[in-house]
Amino acid sequence: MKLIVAVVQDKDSANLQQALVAAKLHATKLASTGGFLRSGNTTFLIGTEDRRVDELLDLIKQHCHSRNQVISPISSLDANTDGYMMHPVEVEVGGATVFVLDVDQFKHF
Amino acid sequence: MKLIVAVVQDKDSANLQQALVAAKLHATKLASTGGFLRSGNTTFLIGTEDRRVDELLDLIKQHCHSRNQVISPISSLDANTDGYMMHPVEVEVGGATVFVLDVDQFKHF
Amino acid sequence: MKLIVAVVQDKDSANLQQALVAAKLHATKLASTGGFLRSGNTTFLIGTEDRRVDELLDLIKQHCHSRNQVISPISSLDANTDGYMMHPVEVEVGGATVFVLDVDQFKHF
Ligand SMILES: Nc1ncnc2c1ncn2[C@@H]1O[C@@H]2COP(=O)(O)O[C@H]3[C@@H](O)[C@H](n4cnc5c(N)ncnc54)O[C@@H]3COP(=O)(O)O[C@H]2[C@H]1O
Ligand SMILES: Nc1ncnc2c1ncn2[C@@H]1O[C@@H]2COP(=O)(O)O[C@H]3[C@@H](O)[C@H](n4cnc5c(N)ncnc54)O[C@@H]3COP(=O)(O)O[C@H]2[C@H]1O
Ligand SMILES: Nc1ncnc2c1ncn2[C@@H]1O[C@@H]2COP(=O)(O)O[C@H]3[C@@H](O)[C@H](n4cnc5c(N)ncnc54)O[C@@H]3COP(=O)(O)O[C@H]2[C@H]1O
Repeated sequence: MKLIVAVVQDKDSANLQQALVAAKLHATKLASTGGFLRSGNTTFLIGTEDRRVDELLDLIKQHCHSRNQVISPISSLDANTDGYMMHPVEVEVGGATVFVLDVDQFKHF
Repeated sequence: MKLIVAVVQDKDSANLQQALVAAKLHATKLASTGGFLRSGNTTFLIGTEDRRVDELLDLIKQHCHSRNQVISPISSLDANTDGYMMHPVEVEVGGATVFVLDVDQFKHF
Repeated sequence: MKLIVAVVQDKDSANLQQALVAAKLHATKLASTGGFLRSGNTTFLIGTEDRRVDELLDLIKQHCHSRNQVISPISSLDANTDGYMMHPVEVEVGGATVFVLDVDQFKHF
């Protein structure tokens, strides 16, 4: 059993959720926020047997897309990035950031 | 030290929380959503010493109950389940889905 | 690769976030609730290479401070604590509660 923690963009969250349901991969969703852009994103918790981890990673890759996001100057960022941030900057936000964790015990009551 | 991730129904969350406090088991609560029914539920994060894991699992089992939930036809589900979903369907939602994770280091500042 | 789960007080969350950005430590934030005081706090998920874990722990320690919080009598707590809770009680809330988890696989799509 592994627990997959996947941070994805809100725009892909509904598609991913539907694909998980269709594949009978059980999941829980948490509303989250990006540390850098501070905009909303979605964190999925997905527990699955070891033998389905690759299938799940493929599914995430297929349904979650990277996008460029333009960020306007953010005055609250660290002072030493001022020069860099004076003009709107384009940042590439990946489709998914995924951590696969070992599960010591799994229980379903 | 283990970190327990437990997804429980909102209806049981207050009872479980009270039981954890009484047992001096420290915990953090996150609002979450079920991948399938898309309704709100609660995800507890509970760090505890290895020797209290069984006690904690018993406590969760005792305070979290499975319930049947009727779901009305959901048109947004995968097209190929249409015939199955045309009528209201009863789904059994378990009391708790629990992952026990190993903790490499624990710090309390 | 390790995944750090850090529960911190809301008051320190913005400072910690800024420090993480400046140190180019990538993170995701979740709104959470304390099991005992039931007030809001913040749970950070921070994936980082093994060699930066100590730097990250120092950074969390530096930016997250313990505070005393006065709690008024809470009638909903377990009946047998009544005598103890009749008068306002001061509780020390730590700066951060931190779990370092091993990561089996990391993917960025
Ligand atoms: N200090 C910095 N300086 C310059 N650019 C920076 C930066 N920190 C992040 N970025 C860029 O901004 C994008 C959005 O980051 P954010 O933290 O809002 O949103 C992140 C965060 O919520 C999560 N995430 C990424 N890596 C993570 C990690 N190691 N641990 C926890 N969460 C992570 O995934 C979202 C997308 O990340 P992704 O890497 O694809 O895309 C990132 C990255 O390209
Ligand atoms: N392996 C896992 N990883 C992460 N989180 C997990 C998980 N297994 C369960 N959960 C979480 O626990 C809730 C209850 O799951 P349970 O399996 O008891 O009860 C489930 C199950 O009986 C049923 N169900 C879930 N997925 C299904 C599917 N693809 N097809 C048919 N029934 C499904 O619907 C109930 C509610 O599911 P929902 O997703 O709304 O809510 C789930 C989800 O939030
Ligand atoms: N092992 C663990 N697993 C998961 N999350 C954990 C954890 N230990 C701490 N946390 C999280 O960190 C917050 C601060 O905990 P701390 O132990 O510093 O500060 C705690 C502690 O000093 C005290 N406390 C907690 N439970 C208690 C109990 N049963 N009896 C007496 N005091 C308690 O109240 C403060 C606030 O607790 P609260 O639960 O509201 O908020 C907690 C909780 O959200």
